Amino acid sequence: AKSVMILGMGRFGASVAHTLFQMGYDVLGIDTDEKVVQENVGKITFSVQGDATNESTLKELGASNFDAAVVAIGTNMQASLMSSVLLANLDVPLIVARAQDELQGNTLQRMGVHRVIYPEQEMGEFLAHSLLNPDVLEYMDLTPDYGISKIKVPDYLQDQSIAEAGFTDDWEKPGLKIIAVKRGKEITLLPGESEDLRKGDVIAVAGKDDDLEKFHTDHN
Amino acid sequence: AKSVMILGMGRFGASVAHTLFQMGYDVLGIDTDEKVVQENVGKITFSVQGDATNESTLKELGASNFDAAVVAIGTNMQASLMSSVLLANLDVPLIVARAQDELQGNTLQRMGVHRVIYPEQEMGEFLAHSLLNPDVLEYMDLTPDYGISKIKVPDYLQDQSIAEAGFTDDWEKPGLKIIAVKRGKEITLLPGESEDLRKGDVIAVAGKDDDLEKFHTDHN
Ligand SMILES: Nc1ncnc2c1ncn2[C@@H]1O[C@H](COP(=O)(O)OP(=O)(O)OP(=O)(O)O)[C@@H](O)[C@H]1O
Ligand SMILES: Nc1ncnc2c1ncn2[C@@H]1O[C@H](COP(=O)(O)OP(=O)(O)OP(=O)(O)O)[C@@H](O)[C@H]1O
Repeated sequence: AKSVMILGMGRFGASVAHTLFQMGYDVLGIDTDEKVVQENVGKITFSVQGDATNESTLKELGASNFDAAVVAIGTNMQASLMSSVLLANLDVPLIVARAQDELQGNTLQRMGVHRVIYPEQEMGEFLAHSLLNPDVLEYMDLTPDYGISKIKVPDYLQDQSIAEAGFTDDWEKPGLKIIAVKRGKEITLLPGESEDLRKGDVIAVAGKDDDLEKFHTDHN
Repeated sequence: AKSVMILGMGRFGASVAHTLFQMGYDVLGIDTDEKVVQENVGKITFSVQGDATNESTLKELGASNFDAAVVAIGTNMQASLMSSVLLANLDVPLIVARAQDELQGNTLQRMGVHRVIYPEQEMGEFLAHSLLNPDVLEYMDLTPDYGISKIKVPDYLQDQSIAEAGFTDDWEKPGLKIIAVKRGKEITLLPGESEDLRKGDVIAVAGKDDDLEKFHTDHN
């Protein structure tokens, strides 16, 4: 199984770590804070106390043998830079680091970080797209005006057919096209538009941003 | 045009604000920090200095007339709670707040916040899904092990058919099912699997996380 080291187990680092572990990866998390280390025992493969800026610590933990490392230290820019440089020197094949701003991000990339993440900025953009479309739980753009949306079916649409609710199963027609309906843990792919929706259903649809906007205004 | 008030113009708040402004919304950002306020002049409709926990400030700014408000204060939980309660009392129709953890999030919801965002945690999950799958530009989960992925077609797969590249157009069969191909600004929905992919194509597919993982390992 692939192995990933997470340096800094704050909210971002821990979330990456836990998700990877649940996906079947071997995950080692390192943090200076004893409380944080303890909290993560059992939630990942190994939860270790240590300083990510300490070269011998990283060597002893076998950093060179990992498939990837994520530098998830946010506030301490110096620590983030130092750990990234150490990982680069240890030839870790994929180094991802979070950054607070583009200046830090560019600096990290020059130091050998392969990919920079801006969690707060990226979530901000994402929220903006789904803000006034609260039924839109998630949105993935394909072009600037076309995308795939994950919509929580509003309660009052329950027991209506997919067509009555405003979606189509005909991909040649305009409008929001239904890709899948998730009910509990079950997924139904490309359902017919005469099928009913139930309370709590979550649907994935493909369509123009304008049609998504219209769906929202029609229903609000 | 719809109007949104952003309380706290840190990296998350400013990102929501700038994106909304670029999307055509009227955006008012409020922050206690003069430097932050100045930085945002011209980037949003109005950039104002003030304390989001001050009821008369929110009243004077016409908070009740906004379509939505985003409480983007992260570290100061008390300020985040107070502003949220004030907005709820002013009957703002949509209040979104960020939270550091579920305890804070649940508390905010009880106080009238309609939607809670966990930027760090949500970006962490998102990164985990695309970490060792660099071709996966974005991922939207439908269930814990099934989702929709936006994949950048690796160069060496160009001029191969969709089927040769490892995707299917048969939604009854197992495997990654092709929803759409984006080429330049054009979108082709539910293409046939004998159609060729070209350099630079971006595709949206639906499938099990395991199949996505397998696609990646087959190609790396
Ligand atoms: N040199 C270091 N070595 C190991 N862990 C560190 C080091 N410096 C900070 N950390 C840990 O990294 C984690 C994230 O710290 P940070 O100061 O970035 O908090 P944060 O920005 O609030 O993080 P998040 O937004 O992910 O919650 C903390 O748990 C902290 O103990
Ligand atoms: N009571 C308040 N009224 C208005 N603005 C505030 C108030 N409290 C904090 N802010 C502002 O909110 C912004 C975000 O502050 P915060 O302490 O949450 O930083 P942060 O967690 O690093 O934010 P981000 O992660 O979005 O960069 C800051 O610019 C700060 O000045």
